[in-house]
Amino acid sequence: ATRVVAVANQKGGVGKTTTVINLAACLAEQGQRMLVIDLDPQCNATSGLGLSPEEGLSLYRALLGEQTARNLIRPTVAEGVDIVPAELDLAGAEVDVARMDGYLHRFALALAPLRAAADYDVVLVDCPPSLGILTMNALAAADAALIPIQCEYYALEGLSVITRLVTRLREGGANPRLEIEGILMTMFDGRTNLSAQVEAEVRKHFGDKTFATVIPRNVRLSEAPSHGRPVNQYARDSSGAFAYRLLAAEFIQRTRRR
Amino acid sequence: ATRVVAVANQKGGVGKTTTVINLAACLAEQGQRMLVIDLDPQCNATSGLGLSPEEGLSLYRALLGEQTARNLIRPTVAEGVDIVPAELDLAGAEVDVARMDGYLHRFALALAPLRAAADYDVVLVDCPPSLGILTMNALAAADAALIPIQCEYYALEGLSVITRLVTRLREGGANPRLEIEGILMTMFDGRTNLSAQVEAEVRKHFGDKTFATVIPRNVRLSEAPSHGRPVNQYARDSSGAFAYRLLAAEFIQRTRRR
Ligand SMILES: Nc1ncnc2c1ncn2[C@@H]1O[C@H](COP(=O)(O)OP(=O)(O)OP(=O)(O)O)[C@@H](O)[C@H]1O
Ligand SMILES: Nc1ncnc2c1ncn2[C@@H]1O[C@H](COP(=O)(O)OP(=O)(O)OP(=O)(O)O)[C@@H](O)[C@H]1O
Ligand SMILES: [Mg+2]
Ligand SMILES: [Mg+2]
Repeated sequence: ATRVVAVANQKGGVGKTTTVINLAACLAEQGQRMLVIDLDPQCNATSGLGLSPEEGLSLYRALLGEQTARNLIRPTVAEGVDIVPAELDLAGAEVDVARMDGYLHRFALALAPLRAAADYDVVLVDCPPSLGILTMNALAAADAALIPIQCEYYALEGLSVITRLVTRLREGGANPRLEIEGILMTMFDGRTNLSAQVEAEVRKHFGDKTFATVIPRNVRLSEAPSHGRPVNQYARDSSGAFAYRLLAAEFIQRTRRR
Repeated sequence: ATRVVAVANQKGGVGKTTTVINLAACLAEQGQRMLVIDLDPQCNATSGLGLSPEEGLSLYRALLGEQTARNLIRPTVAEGVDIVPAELDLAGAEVDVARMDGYLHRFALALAPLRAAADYDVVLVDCPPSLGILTMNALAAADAALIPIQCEYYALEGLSVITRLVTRLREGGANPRLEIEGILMTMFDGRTNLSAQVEAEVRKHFGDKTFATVIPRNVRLSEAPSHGRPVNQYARDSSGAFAYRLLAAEFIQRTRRR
C-alpha cells in the first residue's frame, strides 16, 4: 500500500524542503517508487527537483475538484521520483478551500485515486511554514507526519505545537490513523554546544520517535538546489548525501517494523 | 514622527525575529525609543526578549477593535525596548480578521493612536513566514519593509515575491507610502562560495536598497534566545553584536537622509 507522509513544521527554515527532495531521491535509489507533492506556494521542492513552476500545474485545481491529481504528475531529474509541482497561486487556495464543505478533507479526496492505484510506495508532501489550510489538509490526509527540526532554540520551542496538533487530529477524529513518522534533527553543527544540547533535549522528550540519523550542516545541501538536483546527484560523496542515504535506510526499516 | 517598519519575508528561517530583537536592542542602545510588535503566533520575538506568551496579551484583540494597542504594551529585558507580545491564538486572527470590513487595515487602525502619541521613534513588527492576513496587515500599516534574506539559494529565489508585493501595495493604493527600508543579508558564511555569490547577486539587482551591513553567521545569535536576551546583552563583544550595532547606525543614517 502507498504510505503518505506530510513533512511539516510551522517553524520556518528547518529543512522541510531539503528533507523532502533528498529523502525522496535516496529512497528511490534504494528501490522505492516515489511521489513528491509540493504544497508550498514558494515552489522550492519544484525548483529543487529541476522543474519551473507553471500556472495551473499544482494541486490547487485538484483541491477544488476541477482536476485529478494523476493528471498533475510530472517526472523530475531524479530517477524514480515523480512530482505534483506547486505554483505561486497555491497561496490563493487557502481562501478558496476554506469556503468549501469538508474543507479539511479536500486533499484526502484528491489523493484517494492515487492510493487506490498504488503506483507509488511512498508519497512525501512538502508543507509551507504555517499551520494554515494547506498544512492542515496534508496532515488530515497523511498516514504520518515527519517533523524536521533545526538544532536551534526557536525550533525546539515550537516542536510541541506541531506534535500536539498531530495528537489532536488523531484523537479528535479528523485523521484516526495519523502518527509521527519521526522527528528529524537537521543542520547539526558538531562545533557548537547548542546543537548537542538540542539533540539531547529532543531525544529525552521524544525517545524512539526521534530518528537515530542526524543530518549535519553541509554546504553541499544548500548548493544543490541552485543546480536543480538532489544532493545524491550533485555531490554523491558529501556528508549530506551520506546522511540522507542513512535516513532512507532507517525510514524503510521503520516502515517494515510497523 | 514614529517610523513603523515591518520585518517580513515569506521564506522561513531567514532571520526576521533575530533581526527584530537585536536591531531593536541596538537602536535603543543608540538612543532610539523602541517598540517591538510580535505578529507571529510562534511568539519567538516575545520569548527572545524575555517574556512568556499570555492568553489575551497580543495584538489579536486590538485587530478586532476590542482592545487598544497601548494597553498591550509591556517592558522587556532590553533597556529602552517595549513590546506588544504575541500569543498562540494569534493564528486564529487570520480567520477572524479576514471576515471583517476593511480587513487589510485593521492593524493600521490599531496603530493610529500610537502614531499620534509619538512615544516611540521606531516600531519594528516581526512577521510570520507567510503572506497571509497578518503580514499583509503589517505591510498595509508600515512606512517601510525591512527584508532579511539568508545568503542561500531558496531565499534568493523568493526575494522577488516580497519586493513585487511591496510595489503592488504602494502602486495599488493599499499603502501609498510603503517603501523598502532595506534588504539585509543574514547568516553570511565567509567560508562558502554560496554566500558570496548570493550577496553579489542581491547587490547587483537591488543596489542601494541593500544594507551595506551584512550579518555574519555567529553562534552567539542563536544561543541568545535560549537566555531570553538580545545579543548585545548576552554576548556584548561577539561578531553578531557588532554587526547589529553597525546595522543600527546605518539604519539611523538612512532614516536621517530621507
Ligand atoms: N543540513 C543542511 N546543511 C546546510 N544547509 C541546509 C541544510 N538543510 C537545509 N539547508 C539550507 O537551509 C535553508 C533552509 O532549508 P529549507 O528551505 O529546506 O527549509 P524549510 O523548512 O523547507 O523552509 P521553509 O520554512 O521556508 O519552507 C535552505 O537554504 C537550505 O538549502
Ligand atoms: N546570523 C546568525 N547566525 C547564526 N544563527 C542565526 C543567525 N540569525 C538567525 N540565526 C538562527 O537561525 C534560526 C532562524 O532565525 P530566525 O528564527 O530569526 O528566522 P525567522 O525568519 O524569524 O524564522 P521564521 O520564518 O520561522 O519566523 C534561529 O534559530 C536563529 O537563532
Ligand atoms: Mg520549504
Ligand atoms: Mg521569526
